[in-house]
Amino acid sequence: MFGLTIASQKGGVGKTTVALNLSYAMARRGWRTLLVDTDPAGAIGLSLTKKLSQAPGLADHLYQHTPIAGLIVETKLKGLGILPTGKIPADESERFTNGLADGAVLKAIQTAAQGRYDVVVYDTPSGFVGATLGAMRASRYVVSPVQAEPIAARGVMRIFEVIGALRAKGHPVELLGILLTMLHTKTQSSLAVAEDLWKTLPGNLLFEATVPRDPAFLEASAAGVPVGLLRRRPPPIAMVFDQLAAELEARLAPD
Amino acid sequence: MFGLTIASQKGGVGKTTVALNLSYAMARRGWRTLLVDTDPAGAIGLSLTKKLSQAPGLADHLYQHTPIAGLIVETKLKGLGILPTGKIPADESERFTNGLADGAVLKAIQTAAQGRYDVVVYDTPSGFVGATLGAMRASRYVVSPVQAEPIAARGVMRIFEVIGALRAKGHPVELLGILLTMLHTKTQSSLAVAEDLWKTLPGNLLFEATVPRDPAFLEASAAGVPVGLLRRRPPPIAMVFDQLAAELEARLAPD
Ligand SMILES: Nc1ncnc2c1ncn2[C@@H]1O[C@H](COP(=O)(O)OP(=O)(O)OP(=O)(O)O)[C@@H](O)[C@H]1O
Ligand SMILES: Nc1ncnc2c1ncn2[C@@H]1O[C@H](COP(=O)(O)OP(=O)(O)OP(=O)(O)O)[C@@H](O)[C@H]1O
Ligand SMILES: [Mg+2]
Ligand SMILES: [Mg+2]
Repeated sequence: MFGLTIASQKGGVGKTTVALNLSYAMARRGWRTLLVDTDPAGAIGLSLTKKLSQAPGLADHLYQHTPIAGLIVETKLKGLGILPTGKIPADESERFTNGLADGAVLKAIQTAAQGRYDVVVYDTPSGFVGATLGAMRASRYVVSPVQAEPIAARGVMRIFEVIGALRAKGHPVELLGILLTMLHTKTQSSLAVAEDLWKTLPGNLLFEATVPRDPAFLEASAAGVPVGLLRRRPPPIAMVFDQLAAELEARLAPD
Repeated sequence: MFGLTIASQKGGVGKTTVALNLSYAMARRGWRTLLVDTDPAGAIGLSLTKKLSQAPGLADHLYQHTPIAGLIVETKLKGLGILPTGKIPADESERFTNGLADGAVLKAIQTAAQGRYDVVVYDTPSGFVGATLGAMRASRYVVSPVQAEPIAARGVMRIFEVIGALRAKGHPVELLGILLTMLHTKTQSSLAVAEDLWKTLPGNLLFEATVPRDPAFLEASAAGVPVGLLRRRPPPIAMVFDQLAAELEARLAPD
């Protein structure tokens, strides 16, 4: 059992999209995967069904001590479970994310899920504060999406500073890799960002798998499914997450 | 003098892009505008020049009590000043944003800028926590960008909850309008989101001005300029912010 956090300081880079589609791909490869939503916006629910958006979740455990096991939602795919946020009024965001910041509750989820799941994937809100720091404190690994656009790429080194600071305080978290997302090869300034990252980042840090900008993601969130379930025969973009899951597996330290 | 916050719970919806380009358009229309970056990622600096990214700023005022007036950077455009974040190590994000959360420091900026500026525009990190709540507490108005994509649009009502809660606690902040961004008319699921918002949101809430998805924004951030300065003759997309500034003006309450 290990924790894997999807995190970036920059917003809108594809954290939730990667968390959902990677979890789906890992479950298809045989990892019993629990996807946990730590973003008070409830983004995993917003990407899937209204029913999931309104289901009880992490907030019910945090405030009413509802046991974790009873809050996990089984999906159509055997081996993929989801722990949604539960209903959080917008003006309660601060209380929710501060309640997760030290990582204790998020770590306890791994203990509660022991034996039933092999990996817990945490989706997080953007920024290195609150729940995102908590998820990193509770995790063995971090995957950080970087959007292939100038503003996001200029901030890519920040993930090293945060992980370095957490390790200095005794949290054994490590960066499993940086994932290039929303690469738009027909837009010169997006391609130039990618070329620059391919040139400057050390080989073992950037995943080979790259997520291109693709309207299928909007269709998938409109339909409330991972992109692998968008059509009877999955679109090519879904294979990127199978590739990512395989690459990620090869990078895991032997237990 | 009034404060205007650009805020959304969802990340990557165009807050920084709108804050920068709207401030530029307002200054061109004669509003002496001070753009303040409250995002510990330093996104305004990342959108413009490396020099601005490394300049002292709000963090120096917060920690070393450097007077605000000396930290304001004059731009090429007379009437547009910028207060950058200053250098904030990634693992200091929490301290920075918590230091701004009550709104006192951000409100004091308006007092310091009185007489020299007419409006202070606050760019904020995503999520209704920390600095973003502080900026709303210090502002008279909020403009909330909503990305024309399913996940962002599903969370659009959250801004009403947060503003309602702040008003209930005595902060006279009001929503000036919701701005549709990244509308991609050639992608059905983006167009469907826009049509749905145009149908469901009350007329006076959604600005007429809409920001389409346009690669010019990536070129502009690669070049480190507002989109209005990208070429000798500004691209058509720049006029959207002139339209927005004019619409916004019409919605301001008489002083
Ligand atoms: N590769 C892609 N191509 C096109 N659209 C994408 C891609 N990945 C994600 N999207 C869309 O871009 C938007 C942002 O993605 P997402 O919400 O996953 O980012 P995030 O980092 O989780 O954002 P936040 O900071 O709000 O948590 C969503 O509308 C999503 O559907
Ligand atoms: N209308 C647009 N069309 C295409 N790209 C855009 C548009 N507006 C912004 N962008 C680009 O999309 C990305 C996200 O925009 P921006 O950084 O302004 O969003 P944000 O809401 O400030 O994000 P964050 O949550 O990180 O603060 C940036 O790379 C920006 O250059
Ligand atoms: Mg997200
Ligand atoms: Mg921003």
